[in-house]
Amino acid sequence: AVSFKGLSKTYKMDRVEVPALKGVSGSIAKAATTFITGPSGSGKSTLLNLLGLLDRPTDGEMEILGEDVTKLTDKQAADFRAQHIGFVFQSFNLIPVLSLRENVEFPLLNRKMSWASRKTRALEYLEAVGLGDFVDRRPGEISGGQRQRVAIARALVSEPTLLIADEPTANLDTKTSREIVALMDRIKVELNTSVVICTHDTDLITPGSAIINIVDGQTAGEY
Amino acid sequence: AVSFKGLSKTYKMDRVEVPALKGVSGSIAKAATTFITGPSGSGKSTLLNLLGLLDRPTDGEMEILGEDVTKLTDKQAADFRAQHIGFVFQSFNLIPVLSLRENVEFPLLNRKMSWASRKTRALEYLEAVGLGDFVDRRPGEISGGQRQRVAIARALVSEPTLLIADEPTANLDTKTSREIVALMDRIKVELNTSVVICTHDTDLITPGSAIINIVDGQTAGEY
Ligand SMILES: Nc1ncnc2c1ncn2[C@@H]1O[C@H](COP(=O)(O)OP(=O)(O)OP(=O)(O)O)[C@@H](O)[C@H]1O
Ligand SMILES: Nc1ncnc2c1ncn2[C@@H]1O[C@H](COP(=O)(O)OP(=O)(O)OP(=O)(O)O)[C@@H](O)[C@H]1O
Ligand SMILES: [Mg+2]
Ligand SMILES: [Mg+2]
Repeated sequence: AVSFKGLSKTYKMDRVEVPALKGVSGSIAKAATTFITGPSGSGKSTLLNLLGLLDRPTDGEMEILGEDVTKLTDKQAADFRAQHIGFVFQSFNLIPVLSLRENVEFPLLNRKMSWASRKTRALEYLEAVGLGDFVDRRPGEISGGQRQRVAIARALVSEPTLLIADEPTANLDTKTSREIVALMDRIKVELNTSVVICTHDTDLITPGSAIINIVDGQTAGEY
Repeated sequence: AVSFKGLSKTYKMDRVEVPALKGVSGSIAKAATTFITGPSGSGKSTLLNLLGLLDRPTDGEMEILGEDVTKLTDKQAADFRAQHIGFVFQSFNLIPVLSLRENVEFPLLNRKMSWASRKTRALEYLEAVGLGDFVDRRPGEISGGQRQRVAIARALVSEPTLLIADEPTANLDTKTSREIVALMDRIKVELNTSVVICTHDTDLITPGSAIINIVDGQTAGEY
């Protein structure tokens, strides 16, 4: 579903340049789950932001779902992302003034759907992550792990072709973490979604899965 | 160091009341590490906020370092907290416009210390969490796990008598997580600090430690 070659990202700051990603190559298989692992600060979120078209590489090529994305304009990239990609952010990025239901409906606003069907689908996904009783609360009125699950529901609600999850279970207990990974697995099987999960919890990695290990901005063999 | 009896917290919202904590009793031993565990949404952060004097209970009694804290005014509670307590927030709460060093110096601003010694100590603790090279960056210019470590350094810098850490390793890889817990252990031994760590990662729990398990707002036996 995704292939990338020589992908680099250097953050340019006032006085110094930070080479966060130094020429990584790899691929994400269609309708399969790929795990991204590596130490804190190694470049995982940077890679995920490039795969999710949230940022542009400094160098390198990337093809997503057959499209050469390095050639897209900002507007085309934004449209492509809205169409095909669901992203769970490491810091959730929920909108504080909207209810959980409104937060999860958000990605559906630019789709040809009735108001009623958007609401139904948002409730369905909040239910799927165990938050059916909290739909009218705001992000500030729930727990850390509950906020994490709202971010997950929001990424799934548009039933994306490519799901990118940056440490989606960091704030969850073991039982809930397994339920979340099982949910993403079901989505993969039922909707042919390609799933990318970045995690520090090696117990979550299903045996036989593809693993991309990032150390100091480069791909490295597995531990 | 801390003992509490019948501690309750009900969040009052427009139309509904949420009994997040329903009469919990227990204690935190001096110069020892106590772990707080339990499922997502069970009431752990709520309990930690009460122990850290960040919030008031709806009912119950609590004594911290010999002081009956339920009798304190808001101003007295804030002073007590600044004097004795260090808190690592589940969502970090860093100040985006300040550098990492300024963020970590912040708790020292109301202390009788020279500008130079505050700076030295902030750098010392940033070094201790592996961020010595990043001191002039801002929170938005580092990784998620690096932000988590800044929050930890900031909680330790005032060398508190009571350290409360709400899921301090959620965004850290295994190796870095162990270094952080070892650092908190050293602080406990060298400074007689009483340490409370809330975590979903049961591998971090040192054998023989005290564990308070919270399920659905009440203390429950260990798994
Ligand atoms: N400000 C609030 N208003 C209303 N309800 C709240 C508020 N904050 C938390 N809650 C609710 O209180 C319960 C306990 O929340 P708490 O944050 O203590 O859970 P937790 O054990 O820390 O969970 P997690 O492991 O997900 O961080 C949850 O059901 C949550 O939805
Ligand atoms: N906006 C930025 N400006 C400058 N440097 C940055 C910026 N964002 C990240 N970095 C740096 O780039 C490197 C990689 O960051 P990244 O967020 O990709 O790490 P990560 O692997 O996701 O880490 P973690 O596991 O802690 O989340 C880090 O050293 C970080 O400090
Ligand atoms: Mg990251
Ligand atoms: Mg919590």
